[in-house]
Amino acid sequence: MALKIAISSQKGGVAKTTTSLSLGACLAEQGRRVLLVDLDPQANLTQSLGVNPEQMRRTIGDVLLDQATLLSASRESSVFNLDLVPANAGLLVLDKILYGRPGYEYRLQTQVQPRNGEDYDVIIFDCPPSLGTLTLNALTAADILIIPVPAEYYAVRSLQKYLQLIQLVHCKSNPKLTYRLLVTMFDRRNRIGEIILKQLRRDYRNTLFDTLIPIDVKLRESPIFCQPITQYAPQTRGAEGYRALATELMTHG
Amino acid sequence: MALKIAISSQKGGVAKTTTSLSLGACLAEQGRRVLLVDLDPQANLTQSLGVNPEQMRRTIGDVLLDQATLLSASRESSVFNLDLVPANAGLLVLDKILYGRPGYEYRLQTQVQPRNGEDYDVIIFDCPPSLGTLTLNALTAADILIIPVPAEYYAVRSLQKYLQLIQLVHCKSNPKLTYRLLVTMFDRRNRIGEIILKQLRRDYRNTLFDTLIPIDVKLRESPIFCQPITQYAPQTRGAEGYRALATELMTHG
Ligand SMILES: Nc1ncnc2c1ncn2[C@@H]1O[C@H](COP(=O)(O)OP(=O)(O)OP(=O)(O)O)[C@@H](O)[C@H]1O
Ligand SMILES: Nc1ncnc2c1ncn2[C@@H]1O[C@H](COP(=O)(O)OP(=O)(O)OP(=O)(O)O)[C@@H](O)[C@H]1O
Ligand SMILES: [Mg+2]
Ligand SMILES: [Mg+2]
Repeated sequence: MALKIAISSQKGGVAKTTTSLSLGACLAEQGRRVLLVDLDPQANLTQSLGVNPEQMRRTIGDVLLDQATLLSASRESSVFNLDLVPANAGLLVLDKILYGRPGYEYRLQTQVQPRNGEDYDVIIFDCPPSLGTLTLNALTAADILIIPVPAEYYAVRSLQKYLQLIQLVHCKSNPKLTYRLLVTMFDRRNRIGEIILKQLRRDYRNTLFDTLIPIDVKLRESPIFCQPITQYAPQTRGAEGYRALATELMTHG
Repeated sequence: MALKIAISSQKGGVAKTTTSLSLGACLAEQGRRVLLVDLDPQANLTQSLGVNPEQMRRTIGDVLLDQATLLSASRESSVFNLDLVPANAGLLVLDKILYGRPGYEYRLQTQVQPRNGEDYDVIIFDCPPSLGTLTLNALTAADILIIPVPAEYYAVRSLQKYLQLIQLVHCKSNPKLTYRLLVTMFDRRNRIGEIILKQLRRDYRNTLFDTLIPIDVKLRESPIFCQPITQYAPQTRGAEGYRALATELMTHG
């Protein structure tokens, strides 16, 4: 059975897409077969692997409408062991269509049932910065939720409310869902960041990953060259950070 | 008649809230009566003025459900000439309820009709990072849309598609809407940022503001102290940047 990971946060720009791509690439580098699923209408994850969302034959939208299986919509990327199910702007309309249909939140879960599980070791869902039907599908299908949290005021303030909403999903549609917090874009030179980190370690001691992802301009540059950090700048702090995350995740879960 | 400004982008973390607060505070400093309207369920703008979203009697949600007028939901902030209509997490549910009701996108526009116009010179709508009913209400009610764009790959890639969607709003529900692009969080030391800025100036010459908002750690810190940048660190590059924006906006529009 594949390990299914959702990367989600209501707060925007916290490194959901960067984490999906980088963690996926590090797991693939360690020999695991990884499937990335882009659930964001902006299709940033799709773009970061050099795929043009406008030219897609099949996307995750077709899978959610039961017009294609996850496997048939997946395609190989430029990275060995790393496949992608792309997204495009059509997901915006789908978000509206799905809402209100009975059991809409179980569509993705049904698609990742054991049949697909044999093909991949890990499946990663990159979510948009909202709590609509697309994110709800990912939270219902996932085994574990990773919430990226930069050490900045707005992201930390949004966290409490967001965790209450996750609790609802846990009770209603996915009782097995566990979650972990990941500090991203951490800048050691920033004294306020250090204070916020101490506060996060105090308030969320049991759910915070030990691994911190440092701020690294190479992570910002790598999508321009359509390469994950493991190929674009494999010796940088960003690449090391995500390698450490991949190891921590697969040993302690 | 008040000038109505929507601050919106589908991309997350581009400084929508920071721009709403800072631009609003600079316009208030210049003697204009400003109303900030928080349309994001995360309520970051509300929090940044020291207001607790959990304790709100009236929010923008009540206004959109026609249970309160904009004026009755507005409250004074700690800044002279700067009022706020707060938000809370209840907006998440409202987003779903409104969708599908005929004419739902005109609710905010009806509320900001001339009657409220006499009380304020400028009304600023801070939007969530999505294109749901809340953002659509702001785009329909606004005279001008300001799209914050950091000079980074994902935000620039998302722009084209976003502008196509804005065109749809322009044709369907608000023909008078004009838009401008604002470069935010600009870091002169970053060579890729300079290249992207040149590209933006080439592709969007007529809509880009001349004013650039520089990266400034004081902008990141100010919400922790519940103060806009004009009070927290009035002499910094961030404060100067937003003052220049306020002047450029009110002289050239
Ligand atoms: N560790 C890091 N160091 C430096 N820059 C980073 C880091 N992580 C992410 N970034 C940059 O920060 C910006 C936001 O990241 P990203 O787009 O991955 O966030 P997101 O949460 O997916 O955004 P959205 O809410 O729009 O989906 C991007 O320009 C990205 O390259
Ligand atoms: N010019 C700047 N210099 C430094 N930091 C900035 C600047 N502008 C914004 N920030 C910081 O960047 C982060 C994102 O900004 P902000 O929350 O305003 O973006 P947003 O677009 O409103 O996000 P969301 O999509 O979640 O609504 C915040 O921590 C903010 O303090
Ligand atoms: Mg993203
Ligand atoms: Mg915001």
